[in-house]
Amino acid sequence: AIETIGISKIYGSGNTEVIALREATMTIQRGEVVALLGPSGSGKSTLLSSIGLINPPTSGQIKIDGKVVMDGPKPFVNLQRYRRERLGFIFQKSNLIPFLSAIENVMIALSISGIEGRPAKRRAMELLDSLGVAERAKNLPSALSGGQQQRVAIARALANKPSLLLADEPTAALDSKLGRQVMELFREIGHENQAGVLVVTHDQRSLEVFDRILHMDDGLLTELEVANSK
Amino acid sequence: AIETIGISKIYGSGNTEVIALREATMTIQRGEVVALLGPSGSGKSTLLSSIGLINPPTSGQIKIDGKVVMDGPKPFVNLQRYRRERLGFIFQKSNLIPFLSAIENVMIALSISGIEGRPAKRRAMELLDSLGVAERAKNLPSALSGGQQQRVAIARALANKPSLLLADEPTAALDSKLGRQVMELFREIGHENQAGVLVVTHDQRSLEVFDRILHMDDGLLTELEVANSK
Ligand SMILES: Nc1ncnc2c1ncn2[C@@H]1O[C@H](COP(=O)(O)OP(=O)(O)OP(=O)(O)O)[C@@H](O)[C@H]1O
Ligand SMILES: Nc1ncnc2c1ncn2[C@@H]1O[C@H](COP(=O)(O)OP(=O)(O)OP(=O)(O)O)[C@@H](O)[C@H]1O
Ligand SMILES: [Mg+2]
Ligand SMILES: [Mg+2]
Repeated sequence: AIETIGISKIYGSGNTEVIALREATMTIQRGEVVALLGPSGSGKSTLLSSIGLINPPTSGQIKIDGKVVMDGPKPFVNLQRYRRERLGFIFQKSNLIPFLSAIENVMIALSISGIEGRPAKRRAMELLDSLGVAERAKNLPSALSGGQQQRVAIARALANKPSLLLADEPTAALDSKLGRQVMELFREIGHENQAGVLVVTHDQRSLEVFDRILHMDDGLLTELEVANSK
Repeated sequence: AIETIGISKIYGSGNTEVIALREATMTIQRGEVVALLGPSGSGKSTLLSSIGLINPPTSGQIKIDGKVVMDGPKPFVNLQRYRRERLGFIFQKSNLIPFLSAIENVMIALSISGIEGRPAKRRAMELLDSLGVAERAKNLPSALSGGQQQRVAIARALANKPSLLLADEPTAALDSKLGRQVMELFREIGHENQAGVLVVTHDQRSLEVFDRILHMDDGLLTELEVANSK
């Protein structure tokens, strides 16, 4: 499980101060698939990147499996190792490495957990295929459409079978049919691999795949009642 | 009006050849607000960037107000001048200048048509305000959320009151309420300023603001019947 306890995030200072998170407290259990909704600028990416250990909170704690990993900006573990071993992150902007092909972008994630050569190539191709972009494996990101780049970024995040998958608007560049398939893939990953999955989305329509729905408004986190239960 | 006559676009060659557009023929009149839908990878951004004179077609013609401006990749006019004077382009990735603030990003578009100093600052602030990001005017793009960056990019595209507005998934990073407001703003611009507006969107829900709906599938352009008439 990953847990945030009263985390706050303040950018800037004085009259340029922006309070992006206000004492956000939440838990995601392994196997839970959770949506995070909210208006533009409300703090969703900030919450996600704090949980993902890439944007330290100003105050408050982050715990993984009961162990404190951050207290405010102070790390208590090797953050890079924790991220590598457990996290899969899909950024709001795909963030692919521009000089590597689609398949190389996925394979570089695999090499981080020691999977290389033929087994890496095979796994990378399976992932690209599951997202419908296998035939673009050899292309550079600049030769891909926006939605194709996004799908390669998704494949890369899934490569190491993360125990916590954090996705920031992963279907923004996809048509509704593909977007739905991706949401169902995330649900499958959460439930079958017993991974925690947190998805920031603006798409209010494919919400039935989620176990829980969180809402962010001006830095304040709340939980919505979910009509359907598992 | 802007018109494409049988334009095709081929990327790569030999066995890496991708036919992104297949003889696409269409017209957008001034005052028309048109949506372009279609699956990821179907050629929407390619069509938009061809019409926007930034990605020349492999073959076929582009005419503006009856005058041929491109025949295949060969330009018949000064493309840069045509773009500057008539076009507003919202890219699929915001493409803001990273070392300029939000307001400077909008003002640089205004300076291209000779508007500078106080009048430029005033107009830029009005535009940012109409998109709800006025209070972030002095921030760099890196200090803005994804949806805030997208809105600054929209403000910048509108700055010079373009006679043709081309928007590539302009609401992808916005929540549904804001997304709807932006679509209605585009409709207003099209109808009141007599501008042609072409919007690539994956959002099948706010389609009633559009006069016509085009559909792209694997490079093939078709027009859908619109149930409601103006
Ligand atoms: N520079 C390039 N070199 C090779 N292929 C390209 C290049 N740019 C685009 N393509 C390919 O052309 C096809 C159409 O791309 P385009 O970006 O127009 O799609 P799109 O409809 O905008 O997709 P999306 O909805 O994902 O943004 C895609 O298969 C894409 O991979
Ligand atoms: N580096 C930064 N410096 C200053 N302010 C920032 C910085 N990063 C984010 N912000 C501000 O913090 C607030 C929350 O940003 P965040 O990116 O978390 O929003 P979001 O909910 O993801 O929005 P969107 O839906 O538009 O992506 C916004 O007002 C944003 O402008
Ligand atoms: Mg965000
Ligand atoms: Mg596109």
